[in-house]
Amino acid sequence: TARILAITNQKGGVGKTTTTINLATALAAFKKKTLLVDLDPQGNASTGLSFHPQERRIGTYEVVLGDIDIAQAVVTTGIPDLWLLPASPDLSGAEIELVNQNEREYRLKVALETVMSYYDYILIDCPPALGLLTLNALTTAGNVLIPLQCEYYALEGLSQLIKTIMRIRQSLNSKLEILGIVLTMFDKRSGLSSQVAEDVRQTLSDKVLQTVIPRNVRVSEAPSHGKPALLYDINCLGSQAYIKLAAEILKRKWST
Amino acid sequence: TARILAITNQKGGVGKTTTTINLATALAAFKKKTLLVDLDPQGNASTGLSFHPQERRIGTYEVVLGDIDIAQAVVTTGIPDLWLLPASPDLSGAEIELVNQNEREYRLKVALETVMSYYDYILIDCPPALGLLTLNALTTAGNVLIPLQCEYYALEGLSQLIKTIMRIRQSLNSKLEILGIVLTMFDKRSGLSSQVAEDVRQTLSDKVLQTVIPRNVRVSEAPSHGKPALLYDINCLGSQAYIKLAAEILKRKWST
Ligand SMILES: Nc1ncnc2c1ncn2[C@@H]1O[C@H](COP(=O)(O)OP(=O)(O)OP(=O)(O)O)[C@@H](O)[C@H]1O
Ligand SMILES: Nc1ncnc2c1ncn2[C@@H]1O[C@H](COP(=O)(O)OP(=O)(O)OP(=O)(O)O)[C@@H](O)[C@H]1O
Ligand SMILES: [Mg+2]
Ligand SMILES: [Mg+2]
Repeated sequence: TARILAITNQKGGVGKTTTTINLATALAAFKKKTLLVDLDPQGNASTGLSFHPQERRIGTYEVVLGDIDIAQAVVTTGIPDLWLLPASPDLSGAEIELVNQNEREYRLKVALETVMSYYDYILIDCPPALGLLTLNALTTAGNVLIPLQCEYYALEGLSQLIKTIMRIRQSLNSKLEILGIVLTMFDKRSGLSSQVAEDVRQTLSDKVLQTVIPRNVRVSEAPSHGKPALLYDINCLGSQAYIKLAAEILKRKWST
Repeated sequence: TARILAITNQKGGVGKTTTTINLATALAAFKKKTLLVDLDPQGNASTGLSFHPQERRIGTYEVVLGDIDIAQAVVTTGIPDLWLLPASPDLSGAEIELVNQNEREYRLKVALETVMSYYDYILIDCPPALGLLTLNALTTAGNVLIPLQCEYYALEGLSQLIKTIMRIRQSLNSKLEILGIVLTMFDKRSGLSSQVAEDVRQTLSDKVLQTVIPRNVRVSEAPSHGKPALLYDINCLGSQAYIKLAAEILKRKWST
């Protein structure tokens, strides 16, 4: 049955979407059947794979809040072994609409149950908040990957995030574990980057993955071509780092 | 009476907090009495001014959802003419709690009414979402400043944001206007930055402010010292740009 990974951090702009798209593409390249779930109303993961959310009619919203079967909403991406559950425009109203729903924290989990056996990996891209959409991802997933930009505010938010994950493990999902923290947009010329990286490794030691994703302009150019960095420029430092990240993640101990 | 400015963009990590802190400090330097309201549960604006949200007992949450008078929650910052309404830990639950409240969109507006006459400018730092907290900021403010990182995903989200602002102007706040869009973390060596800047100026022409904020490592170092960039290093390119931004904003036509 599928290993489900929530990629989350309430700090904005730390590389959640970029990590979700490129890690999913790398896992597919390793011949793992992978589903990417776009749970962010911005729909950046969908856009990054050439599916513009404004053009979608059905997606994550209709599956989580409507009564569409997930199999009807999932699309192929043109990349072998990679499928996408795209964001649709109504997802931006979902946070408020979920509040008064029954089983509001488990809607995504229930929706995904029917396809669990079909995929090897399911990756969920989360919005920059600790609201009900992210909560749904954290009750569905067995594992969490935390992209961490090597900047001061990002470090500040980490303890709040870890506290939230522990609380969810105690109340809503006892098997939830942190698979790891991946340092993103690392700039070896910047003292701040090295300082933050050192602080995190000191406090969280082996939870911090060995693979570090460098700041690399080719990575930020890829979305404007609707492609993962791995397809836009496989040889750039960013793509090579995401391939290494996938290899490291495949070897790690997962909670299932 | 005070001019109220909401600084918002649902895209994460585009420089909302950095712009709010440094613009507020520059306005105070121009002898304008300025209040910074931290409406983001992450509390980065509070941290950037040396007020760690986890240590606060009362702040924006208690004013918007509790029954604390705003005058009791506002603190001095040590910077002449700059005051802060800090975030407090409970703000992370506010989005969900607001849903079932009366007048849920107007709670901040009502709270600020009692102090409007005391300040020249009130700047509101918003979370990276178009939820009820941001909605409160957009019903309270007469003007919106949109920080825009010169990257592809940030550009994608701009039309969704402008659509939301138009909708709020029609239904909840008829005087709401876009004061301007400020380009942030501009890297003149990057083709992507220049491309995005050109695209935005083409489509939104004079809504895009002349002042561009360059990517500048001193700006990202300042928060770890609990200071605005203007105090950490007044001579760096980032600080100079924020001073120019304040001068440009003071000259623009405001909706009151
Ligand atoms: N390794 C990298 N090198 C250069 N740019 C990067 C890298 N990773 C991400 N970016 C760029 O940084 C910006 C933020 O990344 P991204 O949108 O993936 O973060 P996010 O955490 O998903 O943001 P949000 O909080 O809005 O969901 C994007 O414009 C992206 O293209
Ligand atoms: N001009 C700049 N040059 C270099 N770094 C910057 C600049 N402006 C902001 N930063 C850094 O970029 C990161 C994102 O900025 P900031 O936190 O202000 O964005 P935000 O939009 O408030 O994020 P969020 O969506 O999480 O609220 C921070 O680490 C900040 O220090
Ligand atoms: Mg994202
Ligand atoms: Mg912020």
